[in-house]
Amino acid sequence: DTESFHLETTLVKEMMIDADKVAQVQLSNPLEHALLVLTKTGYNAVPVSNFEGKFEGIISKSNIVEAMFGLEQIEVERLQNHLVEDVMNKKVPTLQYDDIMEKALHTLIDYNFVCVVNDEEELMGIITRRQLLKQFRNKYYLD
Amino acid sequence: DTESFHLETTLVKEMMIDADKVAQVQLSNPLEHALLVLTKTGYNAVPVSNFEGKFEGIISKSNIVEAMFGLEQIEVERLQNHLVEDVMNKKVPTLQYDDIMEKALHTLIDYNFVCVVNDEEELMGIITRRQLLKQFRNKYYLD
Ligand SMILES: Nc1ncnc2c1ncn2[C@@H]1O[C@@H]2COP(=O)(O)O[C@H]3[C@@H](O)[C@H](n4cnc5c(N)ncnc54)O[C@@H]3COP(=O)(O)O[C@H]2[C@H]1O
Ligand SMILES: Nc1ncnc2c1ncn2[C@@H]1O[C@@H]2COP(=O)(O)O[C@H]3[C@@H](O)[C@H](n4cnc5c(N)ncnc54)O[C@@H]3COP(=O)(O)O[C@H]2[C@H]1O
Repeated sequence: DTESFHLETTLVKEMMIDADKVAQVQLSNPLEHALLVLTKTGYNAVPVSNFEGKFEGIISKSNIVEAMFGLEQIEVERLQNHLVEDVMNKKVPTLQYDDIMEKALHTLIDYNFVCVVNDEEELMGIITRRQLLKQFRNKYYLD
Repeated sequence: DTESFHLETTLVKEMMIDADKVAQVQLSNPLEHALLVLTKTGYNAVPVSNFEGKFEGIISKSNIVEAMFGLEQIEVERLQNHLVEDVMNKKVPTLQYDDIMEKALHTLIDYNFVCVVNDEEELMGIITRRQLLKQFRNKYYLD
């Protein structure tokens, strides 16, 4: 219901894509598995969790491709010998479950999506740029 | 000047990133070169032009990674033997130079960026989701 979308009152938890619909990988997965998930879904980057379900960061096709570029040529065996944990990006912004969407807008200016976590740092879902742009489009036609 | 941003009056050519600041590759480049450009810039996808400067489509890390996956294992020699033209995506939406930004909003719901072309199909620039989100943020604080 677009009427009720307001940046300062809509909560992140009301808009997010739930974790069960988010493609993710584990810290201890080999890079080959992560590349397969990214290729099958078509996404450029997905969240990473540990074996307890705690959010750890993001892994992207860029991270994996860069790891494969050796000094002289592409070193494919790096895919089998390296883990997600070795190349992922751990320093990414997150949102809290009960943040307002205004905070999401600030983060999404510089990121394609942002992960939403609860007090125990577990991944609850993600908010994407597409979701926000759809709300702006709907609001534009209603006003 | 954010005061003058209105979806129905601001023209695409007023907002776009000019072609001379856009990373691009050529149809006839080997995939290895395209992957290097994507890795060095950090972008997930860039525009492709032909030798006459005509816009041809987009190439992404996904296109290249998928081309490298052979039946059994990653076939690195495909990077040297295949060209941008063999794996790129030719069916992508474009905007005309004098379209209004409202049209850009519709396209950017489903794409990270959109290419802007002139009457001779030459690449004039790109419009990105970041640019649009920045305008929405600025408008939000002004209203
Ligand atoms: N398999 C697919 N089906 C339909 N559309 C697709 C798609 N893959 C990409 N797109 C379109 O391309 C945009 C950019 O995708 P990208 O993979 O760079 O960047 C994506 C991806 O890294 C991540 N993402 C989106 N949905 C996800 C999910 N269910 N699980 C994990 N990551 C997701 O969030 C980023 C932004 O997503 P957003 O929807 O704003 O924007 C997406 C969406 O509009
Ligand atoms: N080297 C870099 N420096 C600073 N920020 C960076 C960056 N690489 C990526 N980002 C950030 O990540 C977002 C997604 O980048 P992505 O490569 O998926 O997707 C990018 C990329 O495929 C393309 N793009 C952006 N600027 C470009 C340029 N100058 N030349 C060619 N392609 C460009 O447009 C898409 C959307 O760009 P947008 O700015 O909305 O959104 C960018 C930007 O906020």
